[in-house]
Amino acid sequence: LGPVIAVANQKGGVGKTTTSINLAASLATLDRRVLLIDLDPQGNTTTGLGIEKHQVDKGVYEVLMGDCALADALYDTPCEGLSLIPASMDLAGAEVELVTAEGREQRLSGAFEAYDLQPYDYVFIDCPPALNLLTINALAAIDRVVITLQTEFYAMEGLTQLMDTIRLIRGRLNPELVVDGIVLTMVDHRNNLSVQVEQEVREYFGSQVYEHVIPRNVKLSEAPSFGLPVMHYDVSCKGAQAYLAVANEMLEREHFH
Amino acid sequence: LGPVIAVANQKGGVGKTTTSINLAASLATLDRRVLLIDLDPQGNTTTGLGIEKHQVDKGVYEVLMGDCALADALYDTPCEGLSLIPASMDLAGAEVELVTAEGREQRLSGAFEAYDLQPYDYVFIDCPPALNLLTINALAAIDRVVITLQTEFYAMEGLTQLMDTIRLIRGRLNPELVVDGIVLTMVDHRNNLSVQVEQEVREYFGSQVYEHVIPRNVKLSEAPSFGLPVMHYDVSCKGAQAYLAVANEMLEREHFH
Ligand SMILES: Nc1ncnc2c1ncn2[C@@H]1O[C@H](COP(=O)(O)OP(=O)(O)OP(=O)(O)O)[C@@H](O)[C@H]1O
Ligand SMILES: Nc1ncnc2c1ncn2[C@@H]1O[C@H](COP(=O)(O)OP(=O)(O)OP(=O)(O)O)[C@@H](O)[C@H]1O
Ligand SMILES: [Mg+2]
Ligand SMILES: [Mg+2]
Repeated sequence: LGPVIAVANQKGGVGKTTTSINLAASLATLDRRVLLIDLDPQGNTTTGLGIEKHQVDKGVYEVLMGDCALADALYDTPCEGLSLIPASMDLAGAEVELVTAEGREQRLSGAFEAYDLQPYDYVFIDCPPALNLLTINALAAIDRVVITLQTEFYAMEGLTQLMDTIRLIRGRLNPELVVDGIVLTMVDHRNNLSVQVEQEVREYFGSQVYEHVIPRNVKLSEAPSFGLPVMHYDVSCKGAQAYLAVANEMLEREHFH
Repeated sequence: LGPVIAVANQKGGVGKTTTSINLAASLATLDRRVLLIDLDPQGNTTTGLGIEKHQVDKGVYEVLMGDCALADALYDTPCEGLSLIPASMDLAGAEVELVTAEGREQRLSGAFEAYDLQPYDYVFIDCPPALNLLTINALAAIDRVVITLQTEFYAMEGLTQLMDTIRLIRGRLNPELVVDGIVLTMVDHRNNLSVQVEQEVREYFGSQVYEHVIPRNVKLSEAPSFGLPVMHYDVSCKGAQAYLAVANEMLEREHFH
């Protein structure tokens, strides 16, 4: 089984869903077999791939509650080589239900152990904008975490809290957990603040920051309204090219790790 | 006591904090006495007004846990007429602690009853990006809710879930709760998707949508790095003018309700 990777950051609106869909789809375009899991009750990854949340009867909620195995919750997507475990409407209640559940932080890792994820070269998990039990379930179950960082002042602020939480989970639940890297999103080189934040992040985090960045590109926000990853909507646009470059960089970085 | 207003939307990064700070500060500039409460563990409202989260010893967490009264958690801000009840680092643990607490959904409304909010014409609450117990505490304690909506595809998706939750809280916890209005944020009239989303929202929600919109304006994202509301950073910029216009519209709308 290839690496299991969460895309996380408790700051809202920083490109977690856009990165989950388009990085997963880029790797599928590069002939990898990829599984994507929507762990956010908003269900944007599910809708962004053209699946109607209300019509999902077996999704990640049922997996977390032990009502079905991962294998029973697989959906096809418009992208060849990419399968999805969607969010259903019930996921909105999962957080409160998990607090008093047995092994509440390791329900997802338990589901992974019970299921042979063998067919996949990569598994991605889109996380909600919170350091809550859903995100902790993801951090406890994965090998690597990709942090999406919008080049804005508020986005920098939450980074320390996120890194502290990752260290905490590594110590208590998942000793293998490493930071895969930081992907800068919605970068606009005409905007001084964006340039300044990028410089500070690169100075502070060095080679943990992906060289390729994701520029602000309207095609990225149009594609989900058609239920398509961006390379199936407009492969020549800057957004699609950027995610393909980040996917290739991820493959190269693995080579040297 | 004037109206208590929450700024809410579980979708992340849609301008809740930016609207909480700048709408509250605009009303203070218009000679109202305003209290702002930071109910988001990220503490962006606290930082955006120049207060260091780590140095807060009595904030909204202590109020929710009954360790201190609202009056003990008041901080001054750079804006005359605007006081803040900040988020402290402990707020990150509040969600899990509240689940098993007595009267977990009405801790904030209880604190309001115990404290004479008399000195304030307006109270604003900045909510986290989730329909969790912190947001439910806000919805149970307020008179009105302002929904900030980014003109993007994903932002539309969460609106039904939010309206359903508001209806649920009105039925169970707070019969007075009304939607004050929808404020459109980060609007860019050169971008077709933004124009299209605005049109759809106005068709669907009619007069519930504020006439004045908040345009995308880099000064709005620069101001918090100086700990200032935008009208104290650059009063002539489009962002400052837009929030003053929305504040004035809020005053007019009250007149007719
Ligand atoms: N590079 C980009 N260029 C332009 N728009 C983008 C880009 N990346 C994301 N967006 C848009 O910005 C908004 C926020 O992105 P997205 O929803 O992926 O963030 P998120 O971190 O998953 O948000 P949440 O915290 O709510 O889960 C969306 O409307 C998305 O379409
Ligand atoms: N009108 C605007 N023009 C330009 N930038 C904006 C505007 N409004 C907000 N921003 C920036 O966009 C980002 C998201 O805004 P903000 O943090 O206020 O959203 P939020 O809904 O409070 O996010 P969260 O869900 O994480 O609490 C911030 O970096 C902010 O500075
Ligand atoms: Mg998302
Ligand atoms: Mg906020």
